[in-house]
Amino acid sequence: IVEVKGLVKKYRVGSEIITALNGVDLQIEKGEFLAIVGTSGSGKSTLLNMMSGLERPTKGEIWINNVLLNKVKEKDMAAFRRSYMGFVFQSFNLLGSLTALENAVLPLVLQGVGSRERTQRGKELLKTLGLEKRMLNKPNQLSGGQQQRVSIARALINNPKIIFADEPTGNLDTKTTKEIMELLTSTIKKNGQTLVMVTHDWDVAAYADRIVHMVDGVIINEEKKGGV
Amino acid sequence: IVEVKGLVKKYRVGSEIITALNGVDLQIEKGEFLAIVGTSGSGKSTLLNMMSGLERPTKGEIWINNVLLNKVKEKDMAAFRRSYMGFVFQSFNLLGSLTALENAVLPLVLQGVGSRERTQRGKELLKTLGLEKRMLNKPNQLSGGQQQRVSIARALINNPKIIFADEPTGNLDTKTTKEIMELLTSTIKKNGQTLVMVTHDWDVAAYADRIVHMVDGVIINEEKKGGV
Ligand SMILES: Nc1ncnc2c1ncn2[C@@H]1O[C@H](COP(=O)(O)OP(=O)(O)OP(=O)(O)O)[C@@H](O)[C@H]1O
Ligand SMILES: Nc1ncnc2c1ncn2[C@@H]1O[C@H](COP(=O)(O)OP(=O)(O)OP(=O)(O)O)[C@@H](O)[C@H]1O
Ligand SMILES: [Mg+2]
Ligand SMILES: [Mg+2]
Repeated sequence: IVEVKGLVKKYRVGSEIITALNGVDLQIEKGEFLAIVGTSGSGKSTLLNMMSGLERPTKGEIWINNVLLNKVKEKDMAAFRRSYMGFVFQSFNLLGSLTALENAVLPLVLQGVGSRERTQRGKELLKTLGLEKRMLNKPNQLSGGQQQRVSIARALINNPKIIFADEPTGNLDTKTTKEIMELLTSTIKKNGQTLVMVTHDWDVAAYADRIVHMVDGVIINEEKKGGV
Repeated sequence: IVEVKGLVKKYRVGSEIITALNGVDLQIEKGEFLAIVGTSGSGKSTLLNMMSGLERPTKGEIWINNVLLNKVKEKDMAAFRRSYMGFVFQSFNLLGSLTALENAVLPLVLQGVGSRERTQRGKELLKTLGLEKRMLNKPNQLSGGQQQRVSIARALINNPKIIFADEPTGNLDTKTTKEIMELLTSTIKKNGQTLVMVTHDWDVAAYADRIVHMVDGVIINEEKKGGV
């Protein structure tokens, strides 16, 4: 459902050129849970941003569900993403003036879902994430891990075909992480959703069907579940 | 060097009262490395904010180096903190318009240190954190883990007596985490600095002299190094 070919991404900083991705090829099956691991600065977030159309590559192709992302115009990109994808960002990106519940149901607002249904679905999902008593809190009234769970709720609420998650458990303790991973894996298996997750936590990567390792902008290794 | 007695913190959200800290007593020795662990929402960041004077308690006393923080006036608080403390925040809090180097040396600017010395000390510290090639990048040109390392540099640059670190390795891979923890522990041992660190990572907590566990706003358990 996702394919990248020969992906290169360079940034200019002053007079320097930084190569964030140096030729990445990757194929992800529908319904697969893929974990991406690697050292800080190795290009994981950049790869995720390419696959989700949040940024354009310098070279290479990105295919989502047989659509060539490179050809999708900027004005159509947001709508394309909303119809297919959910995101958990490495730095949450919640709206400070909205409550946890309002933040979680934002994708449904953008899809024109009615207020009553939004509230019901939002409450249900936040409850499974342990946030039942924090729904009316604003982000600055939430702990770091609670904010992270709100951003997870927002990524899941519209049952997207592909979920891109950038370190979604970095601010969670071991017990909460386990609860979230159980919830995530059972949800995506039940709905046939695809999950692409960047993580630094090997216990989290262990839930995946496949793990790819990145170093200096390339994929150097791959492990399948049940493999060595 | 740090003591809290009977610490209570409540927040009002709409018509509800949330109790973030429900009676905390804690004594931290000079030169000690204390780790604080606990579930998401258990009150760790709130406790850190109380100890560092970033927020006022509802009840209870906070003593820093024999100064009763409750009695320090708001207008004097910032100067008091600058002279004693360094912080790594759970959400980095870097200034977006400044480079990594400028962000790292900000405490020195506020202390009136000259430009040449600031640049030299900043470069040296960023180099030990593996950011030698990223010093002129702005935060939005850095990976999550690189931003986290800049905020660690900022906390260390003025050799503060007490370092408060809220999940400083959450965005770092295992190898980088190990390098940071080796650097941190050797630095504080050499300089006789006190380190109070919130973490969800048990491998990180293992570096500490003592670990306290929090649940629902209270400390429920304590372990000393070499203990069971
Ligand atoms: N400004 C605030 N207003 C209302 N409630 C708050 C506020 N700050 C914190 N809280 C609540 O206090 C509790 C403790 O928050 P705190 O940030 O200390 O947790 P934490 O242990 O650091 O969690 P995490 O591991 O997720 O970072 C949480 O339930 C949170 O919702
Ligand atoms: N907008 C940008 N401008 C310049 N350089 C950038 C930009 N975004 C990322 N980089 C650089 O590209 C490299 C890869 O960044 P990326 O965010 O993908 O790393 P990462 O693997 O997600 O790291 P982390 O684990 O620390 O989050 C880094 O060295 C970073 O400095
Ligand atoms: Mg990243
Ligand atoms: Mg916290």
